[in-house]
This record gives sequence, C-alpha cells and structure tokens, in this order.
Amino acid sequence: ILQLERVSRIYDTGKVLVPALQDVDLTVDRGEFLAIVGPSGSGKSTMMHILGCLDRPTSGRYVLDGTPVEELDDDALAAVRSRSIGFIFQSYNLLPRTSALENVATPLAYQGVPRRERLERARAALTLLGLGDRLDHEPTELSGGQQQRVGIARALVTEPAVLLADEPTGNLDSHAGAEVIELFRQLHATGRTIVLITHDLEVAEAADRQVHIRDGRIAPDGRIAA
Amino acid sequence: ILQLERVSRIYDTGKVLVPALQDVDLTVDRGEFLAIVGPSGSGKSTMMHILGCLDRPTSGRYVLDGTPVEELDDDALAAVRSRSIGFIFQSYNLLPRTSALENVATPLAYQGVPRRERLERARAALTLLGLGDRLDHEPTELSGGQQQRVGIARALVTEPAVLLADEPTGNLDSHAGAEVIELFRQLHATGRTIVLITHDLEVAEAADRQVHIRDGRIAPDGRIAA
Ligand SMILES: Nc1ncnc2c1ncn2[C@@H]1O[C@H](COP(=O)(O)OP(=O)(O)OP(=O)(O)O)[C@@H](O)[C@H]1O
Ligand SMILES: Nc1ncnc2c1ncn2[C@@H]1O[C@H](COP(=O)(O)OP(=O)(O)OP(=O)(O)O)[C@@H](O)[C@H]1O
Ligand SMILES: [Mg+2]
Ligand SMILES: [Mg+2]
Repeated sequence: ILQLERVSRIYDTGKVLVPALQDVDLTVDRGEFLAIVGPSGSGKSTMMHILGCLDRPTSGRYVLDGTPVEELDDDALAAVRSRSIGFIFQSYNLLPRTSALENVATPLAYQGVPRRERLERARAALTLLGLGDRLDHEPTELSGGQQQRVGIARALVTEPAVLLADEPTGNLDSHAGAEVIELFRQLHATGRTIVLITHDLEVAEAADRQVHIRDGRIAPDGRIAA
Repeated sequence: ILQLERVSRIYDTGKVLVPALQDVDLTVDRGEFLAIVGPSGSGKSTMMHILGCLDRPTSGRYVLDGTPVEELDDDALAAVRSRSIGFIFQSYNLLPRTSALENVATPLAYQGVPRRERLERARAALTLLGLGDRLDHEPTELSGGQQQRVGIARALVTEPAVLLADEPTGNLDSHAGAEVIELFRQLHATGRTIVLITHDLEVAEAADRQVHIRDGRIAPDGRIAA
C-alpha cells in the first residue's frame, strides 16, 4: 500500500530549478497492478524513485505501508528496500565486471540467503527470462535486451511484495516482452503489488488501472494521452 | 553503399565462443532506408557495429563505398566514421559530466567546424528533438528518453551520408517516437542511406525494406517474425 500525498520534487542543477513532480496525489492499494504512462520527461522515473525509497520528495509525504517514509533514516530505508521492494531500472544499473548470475544473486545476499541457495535461485530466474546460457556473461558481453532481462531477473528473484518496473520492455522484441509481462501477471496473481511505467500501450493494458502523467502532474481523469 | 560478404563475428569471452553473426550477406544500396528486425540477442547490434566501422568481422569482408574496410588502418577508419557515418547507440554512449549541447557539438569538432557554428547547429538539432530547454543538462540530469534523444541529435547534427540507428525509440512515448521517425524520413528524402534496428514493427514500417535476423543469420525470405 503506497501513498503519495501532495508530493513535489524539484531538481536544482545549480543553474536552474526543474519541477519534475508537482502536487502528486497517488494511492496504490495492496495487490494492485498499476500502469503509469506519459510523455518522455513527464516525471515517471522521478515518481518511481520516490516510491522505491531511492529519493525523497521536496515537499509532501510518502507513506509506505502505513509508515511515513520521512521518519525512516537511510539505514531503515535501505532495509525496507531490500526486504520488500524489487526495482527494475530504466537503465538497468547492473554491476559492471560481474556476471549475470552474480548480479541477480546480489539482492538475496542482502537478505542473508546462503550462497548456494541464492546462486540456484538466480540461475532459475535467469533461465525463466531466457538467459540460461548467458549466466557467466558480464554486462558488456550481453545484448541490450539481455541486459534489460538481467535487471528484470534481479528484481524478481526476491519475489518482492512490491515490484516497481521502469520501462522493462523498451529493448525487447514483442515475444520477449510478452514473456516478461506474463511473469508480472503471475507475480501479481500471488497477491503482490506492481507499479509499471511503460511507453507501450499494449503492455499498459496488462495492468488493472492506468494513471496518466504530464509535466509532473497526474491527469485528473486519466485521459491525457501519452 | 554497404556490403557485408559472408561476414561472421565470433566473441571469445575466455570461457566460451559466441557466434554472434554467421555468414551474413547484406547489400544496402545508396539512398536506401533499411530496417533490421529480430529477437533480442540475434546479432543486430553486432552487425551495426561492423557497418559503422566500430568492430571488424572475424571472417568475411565489409566493403564500404567500394573500399574493403580491412584495408583501412584504425586512423583511416576513424576518419571515415567522423566524415560519413552517424551512429545512434542502443545505450546512448553520451559523454558524462558534459552538457547535452556539448555532447551534440562534439562530432562537429571532429569535422573541424568552428566553435560558434557547431554550438548553433547543436542547439538547432536539440531543439528539433524537443530538448531546447535542456541544453545545459548533463546526462544524469535528463530522463531516459531525453538521453536517447540527445544521442539522436548527436547523430543527425553532422547530416551524415549514412545513418545507423540502433533502437532509437525504445524509451520514447509514441508521439516523440513518431517525431524521430519523421526526422529520419526527412533525412532519407535528401538521398541519405539509413539502417535502422528496431523492435517496434510500426517504426519498421517507415523503411523501404526489412531484413529479418535470427541467431546470427539473415532469414532468406525476410519472413521470420521478430
Ligand atoms: N562482448 C561479447 N562477448 C560475448 N558475447 C557477446 C558479446 N556481445 C554480445 N554478445 C552476444 O552476442 C549475441 C548478439 O548480441 P547483439 O548485441 O548483437 O544482439 P541484438 O540483436 O542487438 O540484441 P538486442 O535486441 O537485445 O539488443 C548475444 O547473444 C550476446 O549475448
Ligand atoms: N538530476 C536532475 N536534475 C535536473 N533535472 C532533472 C534531473 N533528473 C531528471 N530531470 C528532469 O526532470 C524531468 C522528469 O524526469 P523523469 O526522469 O522523471 O522523466 P520520465 O517521465 O521518466 O521520462 P522518460 O519517459 O524519458 O524516461 C525531466 O524533464 C528531466 O529533464
Ligand atoms: Mg523515465
Ligand atoms: Mg542490440
């Protein structure tokens, strides 16, 4: 259960102030599958980083599972993230010079899972994403879509209560993309909460509900087109 | 006029050999607009890097405008690239800690264009891509789709004889993506050659011809689906 209450986020580049989010109210219920759509630069990734406790609002409040996130210090935030949130980054954020297998096993290490089990679960997650023959490859030895799928496997391997997916299919062909959305559906069917940013309106159709964002604001009736 | 003759490319990771391209024959005529489609991992970016003189085949020949590229040393290759080829990378490859304006102006510096003119042309290219108010932003201060558009502007600013675009719309909403394809059409209308890798079948429709690749091989009748 995720709640943004009048959340604003202003970036200060030192030369100019950029209001990336303005007065955003958003409630995501437990077990909901929500899609966020909107033009490039409209604030989607900014919103996602706040939802994922990777960034804090400039004003307003983010309440996660009943707890105002502002009350948590950085260590407590990190604990929440590793325990309950799976984050698929728009630009993958894979560990360089680290194999696909080790990349996917890493979040399980933070959860204290023993080495043999986490390598086995990582292997299974990568196989599910069609990368069973790429376990040893490092990011520079993988295609763009393969790197994207490693990021997806890494987020799914912990079976998180909340999955935040920032444009997870942008570098995948339609077949691979459909397989990813099917995995999200299966995760959702177990009761988990999913927030998905996508530019692909077909992918957005998989969600229960769509929220439209433009220039940092959520459209009141959800009818602003991307 | 680009010709791949029985081109193969094998990657050696030290643990395993990956045959990314196998016996590829491809001819792109001057002024043609060709789309390359195929599953993730099928060899598209590998082919593009060879076409762009950023990589050499393991076997076979690449003939660019009548010249076998194997006869050119690295300096001559770099000269060909800066003079005639515009490359849009799947992962953008922007210069870090460098503004969008400076990123886009850089290829013009390699062509010896005076500073004031190259900043003006860079500004114009970025404005054409909707980034006129983001000129000073560095890559980490831009959204994913904005970074993608900076990469596009950088490839277009030199008005190259050959444009190689590796998945240029993956992080763009449909409106911004359509604007990019329109710019490609305009470039093509002036007689330039365009090779475009895309997972978006609508985007592929903009090309004159489509080539289908799967497991490093080109489909003989172009009918293997992505
Ligand atoms: N440096 C490397 N070492 C080993 N294997 C590599 C290397 N780079 C790429 N590969 C492999 O070669 C194959 C082709 O890669 P390529 O990047 O050309 O695919 P692609 O068609 O562009 O895929 P995508 O649509 O996902 O971008 C992939 O299976 C990939 O794992
Ligand atoms: N560190 C930063 N400093 C200044 N401005 C920033 C910074 N990061 C993002 N921005 C700006 O904030 C706005 C929102 O960015 P955000 O990444 O949330 O967009 P987005 O909706 O995810 O876009 P896309 O669909 O292209 O990924 C953009 O206009 C961007 O230029
Ligand atoms: Mg984004
Ligand atoms: Mg590729």
